[in-house]
Amino acid sequence: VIEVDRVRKVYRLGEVEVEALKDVSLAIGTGEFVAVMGASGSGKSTLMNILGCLDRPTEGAYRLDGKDVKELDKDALARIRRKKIGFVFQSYNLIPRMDAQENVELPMVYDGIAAAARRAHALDALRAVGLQERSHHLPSQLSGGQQQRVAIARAIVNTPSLLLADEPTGNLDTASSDEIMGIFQGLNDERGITIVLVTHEPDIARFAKRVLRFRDGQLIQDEPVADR
Amino acid sequence: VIEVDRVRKVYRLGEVEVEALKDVSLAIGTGEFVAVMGASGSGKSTLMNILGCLDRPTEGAYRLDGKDVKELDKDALARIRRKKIGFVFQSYNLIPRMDAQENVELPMVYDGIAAAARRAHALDALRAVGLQERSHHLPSQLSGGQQQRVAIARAIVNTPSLLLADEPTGNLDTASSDEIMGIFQGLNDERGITIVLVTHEPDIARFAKRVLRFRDGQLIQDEPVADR
Ligand SMILES: Nc1ncnc2c1ncn2[C@@H]1O[C@H](COP(=O)(O)OP(=O)(O)OP(=O)(O)O)[C@@H](O)[C@H]1O
Ligand SMILES: Nc1ncnc2c1ncn2[C@@H]1O[C@H](COP(=O)(O)OP(=O)(O)OP(=O)(O)O)[C@@H](O)[C@H]1O
Ligand SMILES: [Mg+2]
Ligand SMILES: [Mg+2]
Repeated sequence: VIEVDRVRKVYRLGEVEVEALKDVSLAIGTGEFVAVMGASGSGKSTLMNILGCLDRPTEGAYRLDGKDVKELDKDALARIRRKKIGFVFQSYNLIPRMDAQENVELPMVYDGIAAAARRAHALDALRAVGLQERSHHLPSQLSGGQQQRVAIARAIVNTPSLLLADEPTGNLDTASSDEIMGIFQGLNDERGITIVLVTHEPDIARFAKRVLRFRDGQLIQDEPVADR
Repeated sequence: VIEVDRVRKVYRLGEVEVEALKDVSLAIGTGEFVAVMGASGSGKSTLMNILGCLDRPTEGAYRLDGKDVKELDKDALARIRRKKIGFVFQSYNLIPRMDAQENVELPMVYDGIAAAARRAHALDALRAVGLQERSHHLPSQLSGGQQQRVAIARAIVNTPSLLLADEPTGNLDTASSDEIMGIFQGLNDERGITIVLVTHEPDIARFAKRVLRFRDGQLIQDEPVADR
C-alpha cells in the first residue's frame, strides 16, 4: 500500500539546505504494523508527513495504493487524507476552540455523517481512550496526556485504512500507553488497518511487527519484531 | 525553598468542578533533585504551574523561599518567575516567530543583559543541548525533539535557582535524554540548582534523588532514589 522510491527531502533556509531525508526507499504492505525509530532529527516526522500526503518529496516518488501522489491535485490529496488516513501528530494539533467531542467528530463532519451518528461514534472513541468524562473539556482544560488521547480518538474514529501515529504515547504513563497500544493492535489484528508508528521507546516498538530505524535522513535498519 | 501546605486546586467548568489537586502537602529543600510521577491526569502539571507561580491554589498555601505567594502582586510574581525560576513546559511554548537563538535569549532580554553577552550565553546553552547548528531555525523548522531541547536551553540559560521541567525528555531519544539528564545533574551537583522534574519514565526518574508519586490529585508516595 505504501511505496517510497528513492525519496529525498530538502528544506531550504535562506542559502542553507537541510537534507531531512537523503535517499529513502521502503515498502509497506496492507495490514502491516510498522514502528519507525531513530534519533531526534533523523527524519521520522518528515517521512510521516510525506506518507500522510501533508508534504511532497523533493526528489523520488511516493506511491499510495499504487498511485504516485505527484499526479494528484490538492483536492485529490485532501480527499485521500480525509478518507484513507488517520493521523496522530507529534504535537496533537487539536482545535483550541472545540471541545474533545467536537475535535473527535471533525473527520466525520467532513464525511457528511449525520450529527447523531457522529456523536455516538465520537463518544465510543473517547470511551476507548478513557476520556468519556472529559468530552466537553477544551484542549486547554486537559492534561498533556489527555490531549494526546483525544488526538488518538480523532485519528481512529473513522476507521481509516492507514493510521500514521507520530509519538502517540510520548505524554502517556505506562498504563495509558499500554491501553493505546492495545487499541492499535486490535485495529490491526481485527480490521486489518495498516499502522505506521513513530516511537523512541523499545517497549512501545515491540507491539509492532517490524521496525524501521533511521539515522541522519537514511534508513539504516529494517527488521521484524521477534515473535510478532 | 518550596513549601506546599494543604493545597487544593479546583477548575470550574460551567456547573462541573474538576478537583485537580485535593489536599497536597510537601516540602522541597534547596539543592534537592525531585522527580514527580503519576498517571495521566493525576495533577502533575497543575502542581508544576503552582510551583512556578503561573497559577494559584484554590485553598491552602504555597511558600517559595519562605514567602506565601498569595501576598505577592502580579508584578512581584512576574519578577520571581523571571529571576528565580526556569520552566520547561510540557508543550515547550516557544515563540513561533523567533528563531532558536532568540527564544533562548528571551530570559536575558528581560534581565537587561547586553546583546553580545546574551548571544554568547545563548549559543553556549544551545551547544550544551547539541543545537548550535540550528540556532537560526524557527520552531516550525525544528523536529519535535529539537523544539524541546531549545525550551530546555532557554530554561537553563539564566542559571535559575529553581528549575521546573515538565516532561523535558518526552520527545527525545535515549541518547538525547541521557545528555539532558546529565546536564540537569551537573547543574544540581555543581551549582546547587533545585530541580523538580515531571516524568513518566522510571529510567529518567532514577537520575533524581527523590520521587514524589501522584494519583487522582493526591500525593501517595515520597521515596528517596536508591544510591542517589
Ligand atoms: N484548565 C483546566 N480546566 C479544567 N480542568 C483542567 C484544567 N487543566 C487541567 N484540568 C484537569 O485537571 C486534571 C489534572 O491535570 P494535569 O494537567 O495536572 O495532569 P497531569 O498529571 O499533568 O497529566 P499528564 O501526565 O497527562 O500530563 C486532569 O483531569 C485535567 O482534565
Ligand atoms: N520546515 C523545516 N525547515 C527546515 N528544516 C526542517 C524543517 N522541518 C524539519 N527540519 C529539519 O529536518 C530534520 C529532520 O526533522 P524531523 O522532524 O523529521 O526529525 P524527527 O526524526 O521527527 O525528530 P524528533 O525525534 O526530534 O521528532 C531536522 O534536523 C530538522 O531540523
Ligand atoms: Mg518528530
Ligand atoms: Mg501534564
